[in-house]
Amino acid sequence: KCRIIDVANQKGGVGKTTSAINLAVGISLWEKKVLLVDFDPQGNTTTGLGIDKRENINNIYGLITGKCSLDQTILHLSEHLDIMPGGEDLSALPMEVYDDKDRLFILKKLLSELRQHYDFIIIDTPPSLNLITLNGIIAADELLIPVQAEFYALEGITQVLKTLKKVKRYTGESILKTHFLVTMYDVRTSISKQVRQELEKHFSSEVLKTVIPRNVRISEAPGFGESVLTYAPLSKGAYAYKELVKEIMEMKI
Amino acid sequence: KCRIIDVANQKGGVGKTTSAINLAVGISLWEKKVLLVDFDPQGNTTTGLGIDKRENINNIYGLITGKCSLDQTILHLSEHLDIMPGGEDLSALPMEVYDDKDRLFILKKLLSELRQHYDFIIIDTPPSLNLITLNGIIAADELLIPVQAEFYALEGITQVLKTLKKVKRYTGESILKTHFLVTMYDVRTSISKQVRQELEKHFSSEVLKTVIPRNVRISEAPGFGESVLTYAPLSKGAYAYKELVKEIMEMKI
Ligand SMILES: Nc1ncnc2c1ncn2[C@@H]1O[C@H](COP(=O)(O)OP(=O)(O)OP(=O)(O)O)[C@@H](O)[C@H]1O
Ligand SMILES: Nc1ncnc2c1ncn2[C@@H]1O[C@H](COP(=O)(O)OP(=O)(O)OP(=O)(O)O)[C@@H](O)[C@H]1O
Ligand SMILES: [Mg+2]
Ligand SMILES: [Mg+2]
Repeated sequence: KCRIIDVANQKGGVGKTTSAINLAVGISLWEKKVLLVDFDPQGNTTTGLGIDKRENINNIYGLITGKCSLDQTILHLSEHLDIMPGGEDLSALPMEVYDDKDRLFILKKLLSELRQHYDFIIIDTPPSLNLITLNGIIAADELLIPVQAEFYALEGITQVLKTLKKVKRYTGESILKTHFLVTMYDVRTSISKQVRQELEKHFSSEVLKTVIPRNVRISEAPGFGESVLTYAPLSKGAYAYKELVKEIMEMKI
Repeated sequence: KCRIIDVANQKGGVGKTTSAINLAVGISLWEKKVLLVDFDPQGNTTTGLGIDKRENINNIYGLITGKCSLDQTILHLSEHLDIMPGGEDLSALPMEVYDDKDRLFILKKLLSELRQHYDFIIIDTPPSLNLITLNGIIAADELLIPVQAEFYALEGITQVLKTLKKVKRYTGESILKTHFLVTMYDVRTSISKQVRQELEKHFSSEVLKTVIPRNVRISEAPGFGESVLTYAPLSKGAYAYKELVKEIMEMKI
């Protein structure tokens, strides 16, 4: 019943945080219960929704290391949306657990207790392929890979897919389903069309129909601690993320 | 005599690779001898200059692990520009050297032998604060921090500076000089002005006068294996990077 979607791509700045925030808020507007997990030491998901990390000291790293409880960590942002905030102390995790045989399953275990309380759990991850990112992949049922409509985008995809194969060999489990989301699409540039065509050629059924355009309202919204869906509901950016939510909600899983 | 400039910022997609390539090519057009080091497992600097990583198997990881020699690794791109290519095998380095007491000085040692052959060495690094990024910081005399003119930009700066302080405490050495470069500046958006003003308020003398505008020619150039300086020399993007080179060359160090 609960769908856990991990948002990942080691290429930086492709719209992982933006997609995690807008997907989580969008689904909560369908009155489904959503938990947004900020599993990136940068903590952009946390700041992007207006939470001051200096004041909020209970975060996912504190929860994993036993410094705080679930109740102290999860914040209620609206009737249907909760967040598990992140913080830079999370970057200490890989070195602290490097010889722990269950180090790849930390997040999976944490979220398994929470599945029963939510319809969706959305995880944001850093631009890397390290232990933190692997935890996100292994904890999830589905993988959302934002692909920026720019030259370096396709090169990164092969590295993500190699990592997925390694994860499957190592854990024996496989990710239910991978979705590619084209982001920052600019109709005026030929590179945008090329990236989209290449993606559809190689991954056809896994490429989401919804394409997110480059739209200034999307990049303004986090400055107001909001999703573009509430900050500028009539913008092209909001329309595109509404379409994405609809496509994710209506797909057969 | 040789200036080693490391390009770093753990925030992803801010223009690290783009600035490393265009700075290196730009300085070589002043007929100074430049070595460009791709120290990011993504290998975007290598691909962005038209090198096929599948064909080119000698890279910096091979050099560090003794699989190939300097001569086999360094490629001559033009009369004044050489490159030390990168590859995804570099991501194995942190785990392989985690108990080596000199693990933070691997790149510094490698480049110390090369200083005498070049006027500039420019290092591109991944969006992280891990061992690979720390090696780049410690190997360098100067640090170039690209700051995208967008909301999440300033939040990342505090984390980079905290890391610099830790590096100084750990190694006793200090980075000569830090330069902040505003990238993807869009005169039409108020967030661009805000980021630039905030940066100048907190770091005044360290903020470079040159600002790189958002310019589609810059993002098209790597698709042709070129710097924007040669791909579209009359574009706003090329003009801005020429100005950057001039500012870097003329500063008192
Ligand atoms: N469709 C869009 N149109 C315009 N700007 C966008 C769009 N999507 C994201 N942005 C902006 O681009 C920048 C990068 O996006 P974001 O931070 O979400 O990427 P990321 O993949 O999470 O980055 P990182 O790799 O650092 O985690 C942000 O400033 C964001 O506001
Ligand atoms: N001034 C600019 N105008 C327009 N596009 C730009 C500009 N600078 C960089 N880009 C584009 O933005 C994207 C991100 O830039 P780039 O890859 O250089 O960032 P990065 O910091 O190296 O990313 P990563 O964190 O993944 O290493 C690329 O597609 C690049 O072509
Ligand atoms: Mg992010
Ligand atoms: Mg890069």
